[in-house]
Amino acid sequence: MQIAVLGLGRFGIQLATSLEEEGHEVLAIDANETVVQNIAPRLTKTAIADITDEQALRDLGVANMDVGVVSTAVIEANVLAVMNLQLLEVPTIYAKAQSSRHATMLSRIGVQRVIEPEKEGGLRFAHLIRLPHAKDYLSLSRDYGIAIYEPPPRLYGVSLEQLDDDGSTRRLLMLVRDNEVHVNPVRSETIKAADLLIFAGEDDDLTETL
Amino acid sequence: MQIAVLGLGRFGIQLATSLEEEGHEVLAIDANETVVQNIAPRLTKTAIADITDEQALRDLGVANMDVGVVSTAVIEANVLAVMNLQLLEVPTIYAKAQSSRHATMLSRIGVQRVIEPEKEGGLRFAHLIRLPHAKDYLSLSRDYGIAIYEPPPRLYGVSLEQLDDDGSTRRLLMLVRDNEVHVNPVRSETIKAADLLIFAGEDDDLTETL
Ligand SMILES: Nc1ncnc2c1ncn2[C@@H]1O[C@H](COP(=O)(O)OP(=O)(O)OP(=O)(O)O)[C@@H](O)[C@H]1O
Ligand SMILES: Nc1ncnc2c1ncn2[C@@H]1O[C@H](COP(=O)(O)OP(=O)(O)OP(=O)(O)O)[C@@H](O)[C@H]1O
Repeated sequence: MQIAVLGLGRFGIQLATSLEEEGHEVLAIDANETVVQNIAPRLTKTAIADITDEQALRDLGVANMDVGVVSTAVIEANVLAVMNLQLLEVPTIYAKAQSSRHATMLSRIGVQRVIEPEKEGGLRFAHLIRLPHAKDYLSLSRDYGIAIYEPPPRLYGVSLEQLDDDGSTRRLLMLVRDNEVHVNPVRSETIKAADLLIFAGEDDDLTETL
Repeated sequence: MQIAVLGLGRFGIQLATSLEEEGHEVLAIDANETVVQNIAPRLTKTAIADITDEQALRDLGVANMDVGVVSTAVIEANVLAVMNLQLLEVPTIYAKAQSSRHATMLSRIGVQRVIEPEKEGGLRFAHLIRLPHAKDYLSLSRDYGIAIYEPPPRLYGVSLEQLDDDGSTRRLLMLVRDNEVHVNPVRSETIKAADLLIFAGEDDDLTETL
């Protein structure tokens, strides 16, 4: 896909570099020359432009792109940039919001996905705080989720079946070893350092010590 | 747990409110009076203080807390606040970083977990961009993940077994309906609006249209 990233704060920079690593064609735009110079070595196509300037975006070929992501925080520039993408008829438009009010406004003007990384990070970390060995967490419902665990050293060499607990909703879904994912791993398998254990369960059960 | 949140930006505010909703005792601190006044109605314990002032934190009882989270962006205040938490012997210290260099610095001075919400959000959204119906995504390895799908209307009434594809690594792990999670759901079950489908698979297979 051809994707324009408008605004290169921390979110925009990570998004642009990850998308390019995944094989997409990325055009990364920012008005700040220093910002663009710093990231230019890591990206194929960058440009210094004001994203509130429709003609500037047109000159850069943004009208031909599949997706536009507006990733500046400043509300006025952000909303004007969204409107420019619509004028350029970019079919898919996503934007970062800096508050719930801003998020609602963006949805109303037709942004298909609104991202609030700080808010989502705060929600996710509130779950992670209760899971000392968890590396990451995905919420599935109000009180149920998936947690990725790095096993503590005392579990090395312990078999997976010793982790099972019939009284608990916690279930081992997968084992990740050497970047390979094993779904419903064999219970006699023993845990190694650098393994990742993927559990699903009610949040309270996920907090149980392994 | 008793948790002190130092710095009430978007991340800190969401973290403090989510932790309190989960039943923890939260003390939310910021130097900016307006910020604290705005959030005070939503939280039990808030305080106006400079987190770089060790005595101020001591007076607030932070030394008795289980966890301290430093969630300001400004590097100097952030690092000084971490050091204060260490002087107050708070056993578990987490902090938000605003760059990889800042993150490395924090790990070196003993912060047990470093959070970079904008960077993590950028990584996650780079995956989500390729998954039009996905609501959220969790990366398990370099090219394998778990995606939460909201089924499009054309799938309402379709049975789950029609989603299976033996040529693909994509597998349906769970169905979420009415806030209840069903692991390995019965394949004859039919999809309803408001269901969530939880798939695991290689990223390329997750992009296949349902
Ligand atoms: N009109 C504009 N045209 C182009 N770039 C812009 C414009 N307005 C702001 N930017 C750029 O957007 C970038 C990100 O904006 P800002 O720093 O406000 O967001 P942020 O919320 O701090 O980002 P993040 O949280 O992702 O780090 C900055 O590099 C800035 O130069
Ligand atoms: N020394 C300090 N003592 C107390 N609070 C502080 C101090 N320094 C900064 N803060 C507070 O930290 C809060 C968040 O800081 P800042 O806005 O720099 O972070 P941010 O990265 O924009 O946050 P977010 O991305 O989570 O919205 C602000 O409300 C600010 O008042």
